[in-house]
Amino acid sequence: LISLTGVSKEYEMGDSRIRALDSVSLAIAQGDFVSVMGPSGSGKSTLMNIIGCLDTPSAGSYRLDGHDVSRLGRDELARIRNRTIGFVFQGFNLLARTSALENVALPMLYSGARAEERYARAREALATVGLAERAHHHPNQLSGGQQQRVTIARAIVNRAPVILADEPTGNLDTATGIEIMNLFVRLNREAGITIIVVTHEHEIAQYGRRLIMFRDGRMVKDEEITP
Amino acid sequence: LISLTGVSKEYEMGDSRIRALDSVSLAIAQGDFVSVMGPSGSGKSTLMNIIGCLDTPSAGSYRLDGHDVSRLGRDELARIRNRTIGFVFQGFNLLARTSALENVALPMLYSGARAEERYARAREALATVGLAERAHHHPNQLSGGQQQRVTIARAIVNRAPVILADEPTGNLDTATGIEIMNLFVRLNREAGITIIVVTHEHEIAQYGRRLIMFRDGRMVKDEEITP
Ligand SMILES: Nc1ncnc2c1ncn2[C@@H]1O[C@H](COP(=O)(O)OP(=O)(O)OP(=O)(O)O)[C@@H](O)[C@H]1O
Ligand SMILES: Nc1ncnc2c1ncn2[C@@H]1O[C@H](COP(=O)(O)OP(=O)(O)OP(=O)(O)O)[C@@H](O)[C@H]1O
Ligand SMILES: [Mg+2]
Ligand SMILES: [Mg+2]
Repeated sequence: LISLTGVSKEYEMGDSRIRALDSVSLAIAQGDFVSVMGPSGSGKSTLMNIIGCLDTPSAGSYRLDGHDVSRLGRDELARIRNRTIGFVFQGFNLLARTSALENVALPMLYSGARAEERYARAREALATVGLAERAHHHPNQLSGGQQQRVTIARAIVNRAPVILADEPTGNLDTATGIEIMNLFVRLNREAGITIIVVTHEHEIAQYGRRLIMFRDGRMVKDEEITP
Repeated sequence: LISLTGVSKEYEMGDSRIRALDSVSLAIAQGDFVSVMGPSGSGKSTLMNIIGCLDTPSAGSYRLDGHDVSRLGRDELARIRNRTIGFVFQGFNLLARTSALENVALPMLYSGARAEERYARAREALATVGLAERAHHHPNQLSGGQQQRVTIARAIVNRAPVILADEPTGNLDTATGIEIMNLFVRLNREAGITIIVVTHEHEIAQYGRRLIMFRDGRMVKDEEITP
């Protein structure tokens, strides 16, 4: 489903070159549940942005669902990304001037669903993350953890086959974090959704079946998680 | 130093009323190291915003360093806040179009220090959080954990006597999080700086000497942390 071969990402900053990803090769099958860990700045979000078609590699190739992503035109890439991937961003990325409900409903705009269905499903997703009575709040009227949960609701509402979650529990208390990870386990087990979670907490990584470690842009470990 | 008496904070949303803080009374002395925990939405950030003079209570009173904060004019409040409080925000709050160095130097603009000294101290603060070679990056050229560390550097650069840190390790790997908490311990022990840390991680809360628990806007526990 997801196949990276020799993927690198570099940035030029004046006369220095920063290697955010260094020749990463990685294959993830439909239905996998992968945890990604590594120090701050080791390339995890960069990896997620490339897998999520939000960024392009400097070198190497990326195939998503059989398509060579670098060969796709912008519109086709947007369509494939929108129907294939639900993204929980590290920084939330909510629209500031619209309500939680509108933010969660947004990914369905391209799906052709009618307004009643979009809002019904957005409400359902908000209820799933415990925010039914915050539907009409704007992001600045929500706590940090509530904003993070709106981001999670938005990522699941389209029932996309792949969920990329970049530190989904970083702003959540332990109990709420466990609820979210159990939600991901349910989606993986019952709907066969592929889950990739970036986390720096070992207890959260344990929900996955496979652990990938990054350091300085390189993948340094890829092993099964034994319970 | 910090004295809250019967502090409440309410928001009106249409025909419902949300009680973010419910009659909180709390006294914190200079040199204290306090950890604050509680579920998502329980009022922790609201408390920090009131202590940090970024928000006003709906009821009750708040005295900071002997001043009744509600009696201060806007300019005087800004001056007292700027010299008394270093704030690590839950959402980072960095200026997007300026470098890490400029962001860290910002609180010193009001202190009257000359440019060379402001930039020397900003570089020093960045080095303290391990970001010396990211000084000229803008926030969108930094990882989540790097942005969080720039926020921390900005909070310590003025050597303010109070540091309010709202989930300062939420985006940091375990090793980096420990470095940051050890930095706070040093500042508390060697410079007598008062530290208040909001966290949802028990291991992080253990660095404090006093634990305060919130639930539904109320303080439900206030006890010593025994090692
Ligand atoms: N401007 C606002 N208007 C309405 N409700 C608000 C507003 N700001 C905050 N709230 C509500 O106040 C409550 C407390 O929010 P607060 O940000 O203090 O929680 P918190 O304990 O910091 O949570 P977290 O751990 O998720 O960061 C939440 O239920 C939130 O929805
Ligand atoms: N636009 C950019 N220009 C220059 N350097 C960048 C840019 N974006 C990211 N970087 C650098 O690339 C490296 C990897 O960043 P990335 O965000 O992938 O790390 P991360 O593993 O997600 O870290 P964290 O755990 O702190 O979120 C970092 O050192 C960062 O400074
Ligand atoms: Mg990241
Ligand atoms: Mg908060």
